[in-house]
Amino acid sequence: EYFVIHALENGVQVIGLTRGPETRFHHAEKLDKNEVMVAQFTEHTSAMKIRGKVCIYTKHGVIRNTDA
Amino acid sequence: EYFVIHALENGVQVIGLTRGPETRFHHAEKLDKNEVMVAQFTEHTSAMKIRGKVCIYTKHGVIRNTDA
Amino acid sequence: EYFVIHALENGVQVIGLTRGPETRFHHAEKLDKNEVMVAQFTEHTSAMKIRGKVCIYTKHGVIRNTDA
Amino acid sequence: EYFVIHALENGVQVIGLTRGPETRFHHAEKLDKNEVMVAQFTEHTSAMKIRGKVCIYTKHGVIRNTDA
Amino acid sequence: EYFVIHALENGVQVIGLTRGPETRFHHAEKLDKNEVMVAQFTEHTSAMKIRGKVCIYTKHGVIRNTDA
Amino acid sequence: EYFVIHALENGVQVIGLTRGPETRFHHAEKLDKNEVMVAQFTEHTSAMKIRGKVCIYTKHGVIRNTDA
Amino acid sequence: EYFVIHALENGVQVIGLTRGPETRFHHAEKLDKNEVMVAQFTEHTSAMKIRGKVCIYTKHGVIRNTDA
Amino acid sequence: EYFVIHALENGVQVIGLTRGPETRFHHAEKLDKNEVMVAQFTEHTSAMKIRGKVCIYTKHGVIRNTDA
Amino acid sequence: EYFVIHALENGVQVIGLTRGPETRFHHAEKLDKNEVMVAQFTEHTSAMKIRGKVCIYTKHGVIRNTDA
Amino acid sequence: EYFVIHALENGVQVIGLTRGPETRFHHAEKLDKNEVMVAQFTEHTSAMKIRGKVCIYTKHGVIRNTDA
Amino acid sequence: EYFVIHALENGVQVIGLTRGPETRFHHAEKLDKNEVMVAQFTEHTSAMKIRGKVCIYTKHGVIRNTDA
Ligand SMILES: N[C@@H](Cc1c[nH]c2ccccc12)C(=O)O
Ligand SMILES: N[C@@H](Cc1c[nH]c2ccccc12)C(=O)O
Ligand SMILES: N[C@@H](Cc1c[nH]c2ccccc12)C(=O)O
Ligand SMILES: N[C@@H](Cc1c[nH]c2ccccc12)C(=O)O
Ligand SMILES: N[C@@H](Cc1c[nH]c2ccccc12)C(=O)O
Ligand SMILES: N[C@@H](Cc1c[nH]c2ccccc12)C(=O)O
Ligand SMILES: N[C@@H](Cc1c[nH]c2ccccc12)C(=O)O
Ligand SMILES: N[C@@H](Cc1c[nH]c2ccccc12)C(=O)O
Ligand SMILES: N[C@@H](Cc1c[nH]c2ccccc12)C(=O)O
Ligand SMILES: N[C@@H](Cc1c[nH]c2ccccc12)C(=O)O
Ligand SMILES: N[C@@H](Cc1c[nH]c2ccccc12)C(=O)O
Repeated sequence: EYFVIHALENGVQVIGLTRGPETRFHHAEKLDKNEVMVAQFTEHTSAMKIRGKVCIYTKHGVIRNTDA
Repeated sequence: EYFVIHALENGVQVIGLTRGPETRFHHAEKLDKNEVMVAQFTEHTSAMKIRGKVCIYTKHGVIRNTDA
Repeated sequence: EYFVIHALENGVQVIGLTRGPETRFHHAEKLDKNEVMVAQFTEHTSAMKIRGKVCIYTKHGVIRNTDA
Repeated sequence: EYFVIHALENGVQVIGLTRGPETRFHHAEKLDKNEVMVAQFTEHTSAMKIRGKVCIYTKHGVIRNTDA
Repeated sequence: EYFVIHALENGVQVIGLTRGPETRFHHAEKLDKNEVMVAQFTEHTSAMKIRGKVCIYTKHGVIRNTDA
Repeated sequence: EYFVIHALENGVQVIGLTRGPETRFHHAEKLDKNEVMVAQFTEHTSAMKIRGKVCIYTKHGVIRNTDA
Repeated sequence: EYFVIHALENGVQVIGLTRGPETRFHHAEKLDKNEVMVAQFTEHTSAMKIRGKVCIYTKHGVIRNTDA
Repeated sequence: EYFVIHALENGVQVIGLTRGPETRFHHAEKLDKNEVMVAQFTEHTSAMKIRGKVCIYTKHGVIRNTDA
Repeated sequence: EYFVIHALENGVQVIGLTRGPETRFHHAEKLDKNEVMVAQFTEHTSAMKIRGKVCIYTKHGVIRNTDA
Repeated sequence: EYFVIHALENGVQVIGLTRGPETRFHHAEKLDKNEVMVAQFTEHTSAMKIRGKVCIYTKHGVIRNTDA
Repeated sequence: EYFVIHALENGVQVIGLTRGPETRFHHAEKLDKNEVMVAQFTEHTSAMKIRGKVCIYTKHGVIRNTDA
């Protein structure tokens, strides 16, 4: 499973949360406007948190977090 | 299996419930407005509880919990 | 397999029934209005019982138990 | 495989039949009106019998047993 | 694989035929009108025979045996 | 894989052919009008032959053998 | 994988060809008009040849060999 | 994987090419007009060549080789 | 995975490229007009090259190489 | 899982991020205008970052990063 | 997984990039106009780069790199 994050502004962060009994941040990838990140779930990443204005493409649809 | 939680207000909580014979909270991730969390079921998490105003994207559809 | 339970009133209960030769309640998670629970079938849970006014999203469709 | 049983009256019964060379009842779960049960086939349950007015959601469609 | 049998009259029988080199009846479950049985193929059941007026929901469609 | 045979007259036969280097009849199940048989391929049955007026529901469609 | 052969005339033959380095006929099943045969590929059968007027139901569609 | 070859004239040939480092013909099955062959890929056959006027039913569609 | 090559002229070539660290031609099958080849990827073939006028049927659609 | 990156300008970069507890760049492939890269997730690559004007074809849709 | 590359001009190159911790070119297959290459991902190839005017058929759609 992977999904695609398209940064719509500078300073977007894609944060990986650790898999396992504890949940903490193991990595925060910074994206500038129009950079695109494609990320999988992995042995080390079982959840992610995304900060900043983005457009996310997932199997459950396309999500723009400023639409709400 | 994963799904996507888009926080529509500050103070949203995504709570992980333990897998196994007992069911208790092992982690509560706080989300600010417009932050997005993508979460899997895992070896440690077999149920989740979500508090606060959200829009959840799952394989069974898109759920806004203030629509009811 | 997971499904999503959106509580439409306070005091909703999502009850886990034990897997195995015996069938008894091992956990009852209480939900307040608008709280959302996402639950899997697991090694310990092979059936669930839901009490109170809810909207349930499953692979077989969306079920509002007050529609009947 | 699971399916969903929505009780439309009090006194509904969801009966589990044993897997194996013999077929007998191992459990009968009683449901009140509007209670919902979600049940899997399991190592111990290879058939089920449902008594009372229900609406059942399965992969083969939605079945109301009073429609006939 | 499972399918659903909705009895449309009293005295319906769902008969399990044995898996293996021999084919004989190992169980006949009687259903009253509006009772519903959900049955899997199993290690012991590789064919079934249904007597009486029913509506059967299978992956190949819905079959009413009085329609013919 | 299973399919469903709905007998449209008395005296219908569903014949199981043996799996293996030889092909012979190992069982012939007789069906009366409106009886329904649901049959799998198995370790012992790799082909079947059907005699008499039937309606067969398979993954390749519904077949009435008197339509030709 | 299985498919269904509906004989449209007497004297139809469904011939099994051997699996393996050699290809020869191991069985020819004769069908009378309106008899139906359902046949799998197996450890011993990796190809089949059909003679006579038939209607064949396969995952690639329904084939009447007299339509050409 | 299998596909279906319907011969539209006499003298059609379905040729099996060997699997492995070498590629040569291991079998040529001759078909008369309206004969139908259903063939799998196997441990010995990883490609096929078809000569003569045919209609071939595959998962990528129906191919008549005289249509070009 | 297989696909189908329908030669639209004489002298068509379907060339198998070796699997492994090196990439060279291991076989070139010549096709006359209207001959059809059905070819799999195999332990020895991880890419193919096709020369001449053809119509190719693949899971990604039908490709006529003279259409461009 | 793979996806396709079509460079719409010179100087596009497709960056592979390492799989494992650490996340760093292991490779940056430069693409000139109209060059196309097809890339998988692998044992060494569990996320990618794309810089420059592109059109990306993924299972979640087609993404042009200048559309925002 | 495979995809199809139809060269729309002479001098097209389909370049295989090595799988593993390092990423370098292990093979460049040259295609003349209207030649077609069908290529898989393999143990040795986890990414590809395509130069020149092509039409590529993938599971994510058909890509003409001159359309941009
Ligand atoms: N460490 C947690 C991370 C996690 C995954 N899904 C979650 C849902 C809620 C809270 C935490 C999580 C785990 O692997 O299970
Ligand atoms: N500890 C429980 C958590 C759980 C999953 N699904 C549930 C449904 C109802 C109640 C509890 C649960 C388990 O792993 O089984
Ligand atoms: N203990 C039972 C629970 C159960 C699952 N499905 C059921 C259906 C009917 C009654 C009980 C059940 C079992 O694991 O099999
Ligand atoms: N004990 C039986 C229960 C059963 C499953 N499917 C059936 C169909 C008909 C009769 C009985 C059954 C078995 O495991 O096989
Ligand atoms: N004992 C048989 C039962 C059976 C399954 N499918 C059939 C079709 C025809 C006749 C008998 C059967 C078997 O396991 O194979
Ligand atoms: N004994 C044969 C039965 C069979 C299956 N498919 C067939 C097709 C044609 C003739 C015979 C068969 C076998 O197992 O292979
Ligand atoms: N004996 C051959 C039969 C066969 C299967 N598919 C074919 C296609 C062409 C010719 C022969 C065959 C084999 O198992 O491979
Ligand atoms: N012997 C070859 C046959 C083959 C399959 N696909 C091909 C494509 C082109 C040329 C030959 C082939 C192999 O098993 O790989
Ligand atoms: N020998 C190569 C053949 C190959 C497959 N796909 C390719 C793409 C580009 C270049 C070569 C190839 C391999 O097995 O990997
Ligand atoms: N090294 C990380 C890379 C990664 C994958 N998905 C991510 C999401 C967020 C941040 C980092 C990542 C891992 O394998 O898990
Ligand atoms: N050697 C790399 C090749 C690669 C695959 N996907 C990539 C994405 C970006 C950069 C390099 C790659 C690997 O196997 O992982």
